[in-house]
Amino acid sequence: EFPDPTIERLCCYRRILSALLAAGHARVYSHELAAAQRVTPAQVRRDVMLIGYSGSPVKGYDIAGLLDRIGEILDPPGGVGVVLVGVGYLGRALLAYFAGRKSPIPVVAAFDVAPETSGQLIHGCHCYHIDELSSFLSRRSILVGIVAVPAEAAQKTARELIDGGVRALLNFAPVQLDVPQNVYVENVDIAVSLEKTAFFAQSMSLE
Amino acid sequence: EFPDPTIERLCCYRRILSALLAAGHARVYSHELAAAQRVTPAQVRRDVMLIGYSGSPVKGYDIAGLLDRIGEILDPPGGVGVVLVGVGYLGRALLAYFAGRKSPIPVVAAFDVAPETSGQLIHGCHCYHIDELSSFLSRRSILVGIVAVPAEAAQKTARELIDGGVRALLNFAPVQLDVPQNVYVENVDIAVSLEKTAFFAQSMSLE
Ligand SMILES: NC(=O)c1ccc[n+]([C@@H]2O[C@H](COP(=O)([O-])OP(=O)(O)OC[C@H]3O[C@@H](n4cnc5c(N)ncnc54)[C@H](O)[C@@H]3O)[C@@H](O)[C@H]2O)c1
Ligand SMILES: NC(=O)c1ccc[n+]([C@@H]2O[C@H](COP(=O)([O-])OP(=O)(O)OC[C@H]3O[C@@H](n4cnc5c(N)ncnc54)[C@H](O)[C@@H]3O)[C@@H](O)[C@H]2O)c1
Repeated sequence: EFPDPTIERLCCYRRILSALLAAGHARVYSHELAAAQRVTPAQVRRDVMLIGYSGSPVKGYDIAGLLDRIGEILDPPGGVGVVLVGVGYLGRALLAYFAGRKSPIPVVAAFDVAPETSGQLIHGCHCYHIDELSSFLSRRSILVGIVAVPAEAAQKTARELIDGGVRALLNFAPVQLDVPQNVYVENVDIAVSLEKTAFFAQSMSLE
Repeated sequence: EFPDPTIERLCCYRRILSALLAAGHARVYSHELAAAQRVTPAQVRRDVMLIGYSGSPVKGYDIAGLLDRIGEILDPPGGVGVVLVGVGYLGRALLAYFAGRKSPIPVVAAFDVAPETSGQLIHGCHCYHIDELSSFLSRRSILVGIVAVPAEAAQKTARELIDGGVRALLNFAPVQLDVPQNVYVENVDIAVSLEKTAFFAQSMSLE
């Protein structure tokens, strides 16, 4: 299969390609994709070859064709089904963002412990009380759970999602989740992005 | 200097090392750091050697010493000064998160166009009206700006931050910002993390 960093690059290429297509471009060169993504043109060409697509050195890649090919690799045929747990500031920002971007992987339901959240429709997503999570998971085939609850509730949330059949977690809570071997965990930490940005701010300003 | 991916790994190592220290550990082996970060133990050893630190194959690395060394590399001596523009759902989630994590790089001020936000103290951060941004930047040495405004306001926000001396942007708005050569832009896109997670959910569930 494909290693983790290659999948991440393919997801990033797809965002850039969609933006170019929306802006009316039909073709793109490997060096253009590379510049927007901070990788080398050779890395782009290797990735595109790996997924069995080809372009021409003179005319570049056909954007729509490359997008279709990346979609075949990234988007599972039946869809994966995603639920969000924790509809606070972060949860609401994510629901608004995914709805606005028409993400290829919509969030089908959201869960929260706060009684006033259940029954609401937030950016097109039905919100339920957390007590309804396991029965929801038993009725639907959900493979991905987004964990956007406070740190102390995160492990229990992860356990309930996994017991309901979820096989991958997108985790924002600042804890290391304890999960079985066959469950993938993607930890997002915006503090890391901030620290990286601060480092380059310093080295840019010294130039 | 250090390449982009190395800096990102050092930031990630620092989060893991801080968590281990807080949990009462004094030493760590390269394979333990590697496992938490999905890199190889050899990559960890190469990174640690690159920053001029050493441990012992028998006892591992001293966590406090390694943290100090990473801090010397990552944290600029005088601090960089960070401001946030856009105090909506995402902005508030970030202010709460950075305050809770006692991030080594605190957000010193936040700005928004909504009149009711100015004058507030949110998670210890003073909020001002956006009209006060340029005068604030002229009085303080701020090198980093976080862009958490809607897409249509992002380019203007970036322009104002850069005119005020900011040299690096942490951008959440779904637009490609047009900036001069000497400004670093880190684009965060959680939709990419979700798509990557969904891909691995599918391949995990096939096993
Ligand atoms: N990793 C990052 O970069 C990053 C960035 C921002 C926030 N965060 C983290 O994301 C989480 C959410 O942040 P926020 O600002 O939205 O917090 P918040 O307090 O606004 O939202 C948390 C929500 O979770 C709900 N909740 C609490 N316990 C629950 C449970 N057991 N089951 C279901 N729902 C429950 C609450 O009712 C609330 O709506 C926190 O853990 C925070 O540390 C991480
Ligand atoms: N990249 C990602 O993964 C990701 C995730 C979530 C949200 N987002 C993006 O982050 C941004 C904020 O999202 P949100 O959910 O917090 O939206 P929001 O509407 O809740 O917040 C936006 C805030 O910006 C303020 N604002 C608008 N124009 C402004 C201006 N010219 N100057 C200063 N402030 C201004 C508004 O008053 C509001 O408080 C959006 O662009 C959204 O698309 C990105």
